[in-house]
Amino acid sequence: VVDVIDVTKVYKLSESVETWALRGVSLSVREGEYLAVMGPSGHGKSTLLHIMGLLERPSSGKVLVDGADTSKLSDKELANLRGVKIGFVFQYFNLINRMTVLENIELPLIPRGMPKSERRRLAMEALFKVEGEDWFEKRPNQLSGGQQQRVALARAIVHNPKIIMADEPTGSLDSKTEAEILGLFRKLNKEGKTIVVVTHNKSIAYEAERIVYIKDGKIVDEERRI
Amino acid sequence: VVDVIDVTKVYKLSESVETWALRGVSLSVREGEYLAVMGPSGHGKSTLLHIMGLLERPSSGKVLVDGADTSKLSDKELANLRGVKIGFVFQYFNLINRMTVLENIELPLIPRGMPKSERRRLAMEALFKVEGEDWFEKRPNQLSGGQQQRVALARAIVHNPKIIMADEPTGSLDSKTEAEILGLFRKLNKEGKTIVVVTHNKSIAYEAERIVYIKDGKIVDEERRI
Ligand SMILES: Nc1ncnc2c1ncn2[C@@H]1O[C@H](COP(=O)(O)OP(=O)(O)OP(=O)(O)O)[C@@H](O)[C@H]1O
Ligand SMILES: Nc1ncnc2c1ncn2[C@@H]1O[C@H](COP(=O)(O)OP(=O)(O)OP(=O)(O)O)[C@@H](O)[C@H]1O
Ligand SMILES: [Mg+2]
Ligand SMILES: [Mg+2]
Repeated sequence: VVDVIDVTKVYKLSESVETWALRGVSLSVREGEYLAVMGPSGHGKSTLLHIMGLLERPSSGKVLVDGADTSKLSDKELANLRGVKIGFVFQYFNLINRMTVLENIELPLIPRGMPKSERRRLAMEALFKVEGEDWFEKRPNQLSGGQQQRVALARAIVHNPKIIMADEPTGSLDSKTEAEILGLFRKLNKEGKTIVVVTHNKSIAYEAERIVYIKDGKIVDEERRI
Repeated sequence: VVDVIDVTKVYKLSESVETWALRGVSLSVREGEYLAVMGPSGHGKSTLLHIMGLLERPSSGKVLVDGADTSKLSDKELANLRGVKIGFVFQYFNLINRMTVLENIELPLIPRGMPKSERRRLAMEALFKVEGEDWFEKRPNQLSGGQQQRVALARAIVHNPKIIMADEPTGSLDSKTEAEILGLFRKLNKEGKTIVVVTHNKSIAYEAERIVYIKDGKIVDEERRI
């Protein structure tokens, strides 16, 4: 469902200084697969997930979604494609403090032109799935770290995307809450959703059917659960 | 060195809605102690650390630093006391994106009125301690999550505070980098620094000589390493 073909990503910091975040990565994610991406801090996991999630473009190489070459799409077309097919949980949530929790979760539904009441209903449903219904009128900065993380996950699933990409989705959670969120991912995967999770945590990685290891911007190893 | 006496913290969300983050917490931290605070997501750990770190005032109860009652201090005096005695690592770092990494780390030294060259030298020294010297001219948003976390730790130790308080300091780090940071905390503790760490991670908690468990805004259990 997503094919990454020989992708590099270079950040130019000044005339003479560059950071190579990805140095030639190829990876194919099948529909309905549950994939984990692991690797040391600073080695390119978030960058790879942002490129697979169509949030950033590669410096070279291609990204195909359902076989279609995304390099040919305009920024607007890319945003549309992403808005329909992908749900993204950022490493630091990216919630908007001037909106309520419910309004944050409704955001992915806005381009769909549905009535406000329907949007609110679907957003509430997503919030229930992460057990956050009590917070619907709060602002994100009135929540704890782990509570914000769960709101970010609700926002990533509200529009029922085929693919869910999550960057360290349980980093701020205690083990009981983490187990509940992993249960939610397992349920979504059983419903046929494709799940890609970046994690430092082996116990989360072992939920996946395949683990890819990144080092210095390259895939260095792969492990499949039998 | 820090005494928390029957502290509560209530957040008033509207006329009729309140959240009790802390419901009567008493805790004494001895000088040079290494204390861990654990507990489920949303149960008051960050709130307790912010109150102990003099970043927020309790709704009731007292906080004593070296025996002095902080409720009698003005906001300015509280900020001075905090700036001298405490180094704080926030759960989401609180780095300033419009300044370089080095300028971020220099911040706690500004009130000291030392020459710029001395500030830069001490900031570079702190950055070396977290192995981030290559990033000194970067902006925080040009770093990975775990790299930002290490910069936040460098900023918390640059002014050589007696007490270091860290909220989930290794949540974004892989196990090797996490072990390096825990080694740094151990070294600081051996030098006589008082360390208070909030964590969800048992292996980090077991670095400490005492673990305090928080549930629903109260201390429910305590464990001492023999
Ligand atoms: N916007 C940016 N500008 C410049 N360099 C960047 C930018 N974003 C990331 N980098 C660099 O690219 C490299 C990879 O970063 P990335 O965020 O992908 O790592 P990561 O594996 O997610 O790390 P972590 O586990 O700490 O979150 C890092 O060295 C980082 O400093
Ligand atoms: N500024 C605020 N305004 C209103 N409520 C708040 C505010 N900050 C925290 N809270 C509430 O107080 C409670 C405790 O929050 P706190 O951040 O201390 O939890 P925590 O134990 O650190 O959680 P986590 O492990 O998820 O970081 C939560 O229910 C949260 O919603
Ligand atoms: Mg990352
Ligand atoms: Mg917290």
